Amino acid sequence: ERVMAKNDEIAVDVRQRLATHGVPALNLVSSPGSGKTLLLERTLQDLGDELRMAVVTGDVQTENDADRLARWTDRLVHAVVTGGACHLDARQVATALEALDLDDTDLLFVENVGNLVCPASWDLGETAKVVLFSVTEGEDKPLKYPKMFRMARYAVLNKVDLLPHVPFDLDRAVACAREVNPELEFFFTSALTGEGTAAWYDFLWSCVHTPV
Amino acid sequence: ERVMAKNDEIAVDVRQRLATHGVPALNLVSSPGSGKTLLLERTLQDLGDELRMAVVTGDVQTENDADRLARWTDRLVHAVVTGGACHLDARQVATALEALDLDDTDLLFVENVGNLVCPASWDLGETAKVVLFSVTEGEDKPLKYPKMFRMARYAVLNKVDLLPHVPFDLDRAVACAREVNPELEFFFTSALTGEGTAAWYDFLWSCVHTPV
Ligand SMILES: Nc1nc2c(ncn2[C@@H]2O[C@H](COP(=O)(O)OP(=O)(O)OP(=O)(O)O)[C@@H](O)[C@H]2O)c(=O)[nH]1
Ligand SMILES: Nc1nc2c(ncn2[C@@H]2O[C@H](COP(=O)(O)OP(=O)(O)OP(=O)(O)O)[C@@H](O)[C@H]2O)c(=O)[nH]1
Ligand SMILES: [Mg+2]
Ligand SMILES: [Mg+2]
Repeated sequence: ERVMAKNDEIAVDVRQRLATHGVPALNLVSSPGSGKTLLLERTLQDLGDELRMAVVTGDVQTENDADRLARWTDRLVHAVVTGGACHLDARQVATALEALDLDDTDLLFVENVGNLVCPASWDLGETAKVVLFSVTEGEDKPLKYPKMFRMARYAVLNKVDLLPHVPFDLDRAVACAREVNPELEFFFTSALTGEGTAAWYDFLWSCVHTPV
Repeated sequence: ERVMAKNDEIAVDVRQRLATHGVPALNLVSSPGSGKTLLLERTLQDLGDELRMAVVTGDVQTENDADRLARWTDRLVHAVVTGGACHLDARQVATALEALDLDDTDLLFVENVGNLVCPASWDLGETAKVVLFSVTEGEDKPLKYPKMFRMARYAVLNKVDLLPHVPFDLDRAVACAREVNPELEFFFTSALTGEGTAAWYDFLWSCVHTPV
């Protein structure tokens, strides 16, 4: 489709600009409510003094997520309100980059619209997609929404603090994901309690020091 | 768009056929993993002897949900695998109806693809949309994904068994939903424990006895 082709052209340009400045970009995707914003809140809170992070948020309506994140950082949090579209596109990210000083940024996060289907098809010029899913959503999401898990390089299984209270089989969930994408690298977190975030932070540092 | 207009034409036809046979149809929509299938499993288990229910499931990939539901009923569970589309459409439902004996059916459920955005725009010929959301997804989903809550007539706030374990303010969630759609009628359930399903069942019976 012509729209997608145009998007991919812009994504190449975005990726170029980020690479020129050595700024890796992670595109966080998930179902609505899996914990993208809470994980980013905690990440900004814990790493904000050492790591220069910028965020672009995407939502169909409201700037709620950008407002939540802005509480934890003096740096730019750029809200994109799509007004209806179920995904962010590369043009929106390119526009957001205009407002950003890439020479003063170590890492860019893009929090995409909560949707396990459409954002899988839209390249934003990111370094990698990080798919979050939570222990409250069931083990079979990777099988039912395979494209997103295939397009992602990293997976965060979040809300592990709820494991004692839900009939969720962690090994089965990982196996379902590996069936779709054997390369997927996993993190197991609770954005609420902070459990498992050390490995996530190590990963973010590794993105910054060596090209992902 | 021409595709939508064509869809709406077919939806009118579906609604006509269902009305002729006096079969109400509920279109269940939600984020992935909110509990649509588990609620339907329990509904089929508890009411299946008295109420003649048929189900059409929609998924991007797999027939997992149809298989889960088929365990609880001898009646038809028709699986639609969209192969990529992020929503069901009226043509798919019209086709599923071909396989159904509407004179031997009291109530039709359509379990839509897990997605809080796109299915809001596609009329399937249903009597009403029922939007599920769960206490683990945050209170603000109605504000962030307003169209779905506006298009729905009923809302099921599910997973209430997890309330003691999550920072979720039920009153705020209901207020957010009413801000978007003051007419929304609420049910509060746990599809896992069965809590709150009595009111849901009363509602289903009311659909069958009086035109919704
Ligand atoms: N128990 C628990 N709750 C969590 C965790 N992470 C997020 N939550 C809760 O889950 C709800 C949704 O979290 P958000 O961070 O808003 O989710 P999101 O993915 O950003 O949602 P969208 O932007 O709408 O797609 C909130 O009520 C959070 O408090 C976790 O690790 N454990
Ligand atoms: N604790 C708790 N877990 C629930 C409840 N309802 C569903 N679950 C769990 O939530 C997960 C997802 O439930 P499903 O019924 O598959 O959700 P769904 O909405 O049909 O998911 P999709 O079809 O992928 O959109 C499963 O692990 C269920 O066991 C509930 O009321 N309480
Ligand atoms: Mg968010
Ligand atoms: Mg389901």
